[in-house]
Amino acid sequence: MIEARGLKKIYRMAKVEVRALDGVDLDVMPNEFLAIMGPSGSGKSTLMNLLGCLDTPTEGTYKLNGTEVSGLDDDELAAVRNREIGFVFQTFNLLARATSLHNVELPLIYSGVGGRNRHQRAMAALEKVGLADRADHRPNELSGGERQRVAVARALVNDPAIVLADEPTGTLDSKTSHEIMQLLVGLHENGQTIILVTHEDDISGYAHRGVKVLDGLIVSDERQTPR
Amino acid sequence: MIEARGLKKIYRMAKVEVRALDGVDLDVMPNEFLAIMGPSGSGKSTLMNLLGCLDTPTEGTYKLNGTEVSGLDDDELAAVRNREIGFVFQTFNLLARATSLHNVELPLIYSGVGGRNRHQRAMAALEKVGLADRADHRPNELSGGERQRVAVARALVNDPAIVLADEPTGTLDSKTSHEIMQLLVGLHENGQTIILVTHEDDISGYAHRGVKVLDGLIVSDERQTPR
Ligand SMILES: Nc1ncnc2c1ncn2[C@@H]1O[C@H](COP(=O)(O)OP(=O)(O)OP(=O)(O)O)[C@@H](O)[C@H]1O
Ligand SMILES: Nc1ncnc2c1ncn2[C@@H]1O[C@H](COP(=O)(O)OP(=O)(O)OP(=O)(O)O)[C@@H](O)[C@H]1O
Ligand SMILES: [Mg+2]
Ligand SMILES: [Mg+2]
Repeated sequence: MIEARGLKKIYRMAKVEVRALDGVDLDVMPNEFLAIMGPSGSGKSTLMNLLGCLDTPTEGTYKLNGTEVSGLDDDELAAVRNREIGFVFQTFNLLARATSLHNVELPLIYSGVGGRNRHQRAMAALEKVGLADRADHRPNELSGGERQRVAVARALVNDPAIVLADEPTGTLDSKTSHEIMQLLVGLHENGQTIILVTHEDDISGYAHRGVKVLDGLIVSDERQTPR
Repeated sequence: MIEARGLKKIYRMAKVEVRALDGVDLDVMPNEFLAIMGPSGSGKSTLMNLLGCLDTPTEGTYKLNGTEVSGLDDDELAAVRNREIGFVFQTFNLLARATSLHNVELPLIYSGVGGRNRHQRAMAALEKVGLADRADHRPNELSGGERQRVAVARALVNDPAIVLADEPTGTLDSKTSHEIMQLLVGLHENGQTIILVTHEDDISGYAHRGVKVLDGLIVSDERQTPR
């Protein structure tokens, strides 16, 4: 599944060097449910971007299902990413001029799913996050929490083997957060792998394993009984 | 100070009408500390945008320090906004190609503060949110929580009479959240008015008054003893 060894990400700025990740080893088996926590700026999103093949490490190796990711070219990386991984970005990254429905359809368009089937699956995903009545809204016609839920629906629509969710409930009230977490729990029961970043203790409580990050390093990794 | 009566905001879409605010009355006296809570999509940000003179109501009246806001033209509105109000947007709204320092200097540039003084005040504001070492980073070179803290620093740099903060700690860990809230508490002790949107109970606990919004209406408004 996921085997990361010695992952580093170093940004060389004009005057200073930022060591966002400073040597991370992480193994994740199929169907695990993992929560990553840590202070602001500690390297959580940087790690998620590497695990999601959205960025490349400065040093270290990363194997996804036995394949060394650094050996793949851009097209191969995009194919792996689109087939295996659903990503909820911390900044949502919705297409500004597209409706909620079209944003959610995007992963299905990339994998060549036809029009009618695509429309139905995208509507079903919007329904699951409680936004069927906002299908025609563009991102600037949605509230902060609604945009986040569209981003979650887009990550789940393609039934990916691995879901990487970076603060998926950060702007949501507790009732809506709980509904989103129930979706991820359902996927986990389905056999999918869930890796979640959160700063809220009650959200990390859904996971079976808690990983703590500090200054670009994993400082603890413990099994836990989910709520 | 703030006197809102019958505020409505109605979006007429192609097929449907969204009543984001459906008749809100709200009075806020000088030096109050208010928290607004409510489910995702209930109208909190819409209300804050009206209070911050960033949008205009479909119906209703809004008086800021005795002046009816709907009677002002764009330039007068911008002058009132820049002099009286510091705003932390839910979506941060940082200038993508500007550094943290330059983003925080913006309100000072609008009010005509000179170069050296501007630089010092902006650096002091970044220091208060723990980001003096990220002054030269652009938003895409910052983590999610760091961007949020730059947005907070920008809202406070001009020492505004009213601070409107829309989920100012949404992406922050509890320690960093507490540090940001201490800044707002300090401003409140200084005599400033603080209006905060949050979905986290421990954050709303800092306020002296709790307002609950549901489906575009205020459903409760209670005094509380702050933590
Ligand atoms: N430009 C627009 N056109 C149509 N509907 C809109 C527009 N902007 C907002 N809305 C709708 O108005 C409602 C209120 O939005 P608002 O942003 O005030 O919610 P909120 O309480 O801040 O929610 P959240 O906690 O998710 O940030 C939402 O249901 C949203 O879909
Ligand atoms: N392009 C970049 N150039 C320079 N530094 C960067 C860049 N991107 C991120 N950083 C720095 O790397 C560090 C780690 O960032 P990362 O986004 O992984 O943090 P995080 O743990 O996700 O924080 P948050 O909880 O605030 O989202 C931060 O201190 C940030 O300033
Ligand atoms: Mg992050
Ligand atoms: Mg909002």
